[in-house]
Amino acid sequence: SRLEETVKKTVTDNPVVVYSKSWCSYSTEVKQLFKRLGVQPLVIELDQLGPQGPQLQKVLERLTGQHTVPNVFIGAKHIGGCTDTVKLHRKGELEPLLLEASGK
Amino acid sequence: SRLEETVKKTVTDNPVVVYSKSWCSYSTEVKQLFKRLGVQPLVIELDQLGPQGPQLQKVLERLTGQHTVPNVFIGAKHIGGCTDTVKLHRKGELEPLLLEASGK
Ligand SMILES: N[C@@H](CCC(=O)N[C@@H](CS)C(=O)NCC(=O)O)C(=O)O
Ligand SMILES: N[C@@H](CCC(=O)N[C@@H](CS)C(=O)NCC(=O)O)C(=O)O
Ligand code: FES
Repeated sequence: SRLEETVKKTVTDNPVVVYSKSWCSYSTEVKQLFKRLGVQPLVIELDQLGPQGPQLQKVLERLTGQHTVPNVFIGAKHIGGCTDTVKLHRKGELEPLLLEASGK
Repeated sequence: SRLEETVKKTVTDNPVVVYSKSWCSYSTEVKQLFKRLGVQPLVIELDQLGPQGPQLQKVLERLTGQHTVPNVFIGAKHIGGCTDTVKLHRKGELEPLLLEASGK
C-alpha cells in the first residue's frame, strides 16, 4: 500500500527512525538514549498525525509484527522497542549499528 | 465531589493503591516492583472504566497535582509516579512506608 511504501522509504532514507507517542515515557526514554549518544533520530509522533497515526501503526504492525511504541529502525533494519534498544546498548552492539547506518 | 470522596476512601481503605493504564509500561513497571516486594496493591486501570476513567484522572489531578499515570498512594499518602516510587525504593525509604501502611 501507499503507506507501506512511505514507511519503507522513511526508514531507508534516514539512518535512525523512532515511531513514538509524545506522552509515552518509554518513547521518551529511547529518544533520550539516542540524544546521549549524539544521534539525531527522525522522530515521528504517531499521536500528532490525526487519523494517519493509527493507520501508520497498523502498517508498522504488518511490517514488523510490533503494535507497540516506541518502534525503532536503524539503517532500515527493525530493532524493536525501548527495552530492545537499551539491551543492545548495554551489550555494546548499538554503537556499531549506528556507525554503520550513518556511514551509509 | 462524589468522585473525590470515592478516591479519598479508596486510598484510606487500602494500604497501597496504583491508578494505572493497562497498556502503559511505566504502570506495568511499578506494579511489578510491588509484586517483587510481596505487596498486593489495589490496581485501578483508568482505561478500563469507560467514561469514569477520564473523570477519575481529573479528580486525581485536582487532589495530587499529577495528571500522569501511574499514580501511587501508600497509607493514604500520595507518593507520585513510577520514577518517584523506584527512587524511594533505591534509597531504602519505600519498605518502611509499606510496613507502616500495612500495619495500620
Ligand atoms: N518492551 C516494549 C514495550 C512496549 C509497550 O508495551 N509499549 C506500550 C506503551 S509504553 C504500548 O505501545 N502499548 C500499547 C498496547 O499495548 O496496545 C518496549 O520496550 O518498547
Ligand atoms: N516520571 C513519571 C512519568 C509519568 C508519565 O509521563 N506518564 C505518562 C505515561 S508513561 C502519562 O501519563 N502521559 C500522559 C500525559 O503526559 O498527558 C513517572 O515515573 O510516573
Ligand atoms: S505509555 Fe507509559 S511508558 Fe509508554
